[in-house]
Amino acid sequence: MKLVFAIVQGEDAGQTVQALSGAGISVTRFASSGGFLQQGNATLLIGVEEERVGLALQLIRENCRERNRYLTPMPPMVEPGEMFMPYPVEVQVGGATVFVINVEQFERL
Amino acid sequence: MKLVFAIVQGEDAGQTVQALSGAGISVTRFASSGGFLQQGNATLLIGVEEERVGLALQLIRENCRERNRYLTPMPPMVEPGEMFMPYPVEVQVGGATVFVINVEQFERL
Amino acid sequence: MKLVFAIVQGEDAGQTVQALSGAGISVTRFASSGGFLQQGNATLLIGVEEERVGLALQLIRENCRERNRYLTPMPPMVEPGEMFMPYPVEVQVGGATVFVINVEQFERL
Ligand SMILES: Nc1ncnc2c1ncn2[C@@H]1O[C@@H]2COP(=O)(O)O[C@H]3[C@@H](O)[C@H](n4cnc5c(N)ncnc54)O[C@@H]3COP(=O)(O)O[C@H]2[C@H]1O
Ligand SMILES: Nc1ncnc2c1ncn2[C@@H]1O[C@@H]2COP(=O)(O)O[C@H]3[C@@H](O)[C@H](n4cnc5c(N)ncnc54)O[C@@H]3COP(=O)(O)O[C@H]2[C@H]1O
Ligand SMILES: Nc1ncnc2c1ncn2[C@@H]1O[C@@H]2COP(=O)(O)O[C@H]3[C@@H](O)[C@H](n4cnc5c(N)ncnc54)O[C@@H]3COP(=O)(O)O[C@H]2[C@H]1O
Repeated sequence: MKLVFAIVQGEDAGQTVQALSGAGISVTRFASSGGFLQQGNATLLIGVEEERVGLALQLIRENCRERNRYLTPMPPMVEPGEMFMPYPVEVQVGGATVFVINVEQFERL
Repeated sequence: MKLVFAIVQGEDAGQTVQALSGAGISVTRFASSGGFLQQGNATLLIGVEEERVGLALQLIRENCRERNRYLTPMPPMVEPGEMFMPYPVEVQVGGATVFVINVEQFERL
Repeated sequence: MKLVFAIVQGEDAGQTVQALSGAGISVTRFASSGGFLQQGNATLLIGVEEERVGLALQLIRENCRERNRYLTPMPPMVEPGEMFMPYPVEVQVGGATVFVINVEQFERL
């Protein structure tokens, strides 16, 4: 048994969960947020047999896509009379960031 | 040190946390939701010495119970004039789903 | 690649995330709550190369501090006419509780 942590964008979480459930792969979902953009995203916790990890990753890849997000930089301290026009900076956010961890013991209690 | 992830039903989370705390086992609790039923549940993160993992699992087993939940199927596309009476489908949800993982390093900073 | 779980106090979470991002260490943040005090805290999930785990722990140590919290004990069942004046009990809460776990596979999908 392996435990997969997949951090995905909020827009892709619903369909990714459905694709996994449809293939009989159980998922638990958490609301989370990214450290850099300080925007909400979703983290999926997936316990799956070793021989089905490949299928789980494939379903995540097929249901998550890259997007451009905008980060509005914090205005610096401006002198009176000066104008600060923050231009939003475009940041590319990937489809999914995935960590696979070994499970020593799995129980249904 | 081992890290235990226990996904439990919301109704059982409070008393399970109290039972663990009462035995001196620390717990951190997260709101989560199940992928299949799309209903809220709770995930407990428990860092515990290897020789007390058995006690933690026993306290989880004693405080979490199986329940029947109802899933109302999504109505299919119906033709005009047709009626769709979704009968809720009964789904059994277990007491707790538990993953035990090895911890390489533990620090109190 | 290692996965670091750091449970920190809510007041320290923002600056800890910024310190990590500033050092180019990515972080995902979750709202969580402590089992004993039943008060909100924050859990940081940090995937980081093995040789930078030390830097991540140092930044956590520098940005999280110990605080005293007050736990108001639950009033016992009092007899009519008896008064129960709960004295809040002072509890010391540490800066951060940190678990480091080995990652078998890391993917950006
Ligand atoms: N210090 C920095 N300087 C410049 N650009 C930076 C940066 N940190 C992040 N970025 C960029 O911003 C995007 C959003 O990062 P955020 O931390 O909000 O949201 C992240 C975070 O929540 C999570 N994540 C990614 N790598 C992680 C890791 N190693 N550990 C924990 N969470 C991670 O996945 C989300 C998307 O990450 P992704 O890499 O696709 O996309 C990232 C990356 O392209
Ligand atoms: N391997 C795993 N990895 C990550 N999280 C896991 C997991 N196994 C269980 N969980 C978590 O525990 C909850 C209860 O699972 P349980 O198997 O007792 O009870 C399940 C099971 O009896 C049934 N079920 C789940 N997936 C199904 C499927 N594809 N087909 C038919 N029944 C399903 O529905 C109940 C509720 O499932 P739901 O997903 O809403 O909620 C799940 C999910 O949040
Ligand atoms: N092994 C572990 N596994 C999972 N999560 C862990 C953990 N150790 C600590 N945590 C998390 O970190 C928070 C702060 O723990 P700390 O030990 O600094 O500070 C603790 C500790 O000083 C004290 N405490 C905890 N359990 C106790 C108990 N059974 N008896 C007496 N004092 C307790 O109360 C403070 C707040 O505890 P609380 O549970 O509300 O909140 C905890 C919990 O959310």
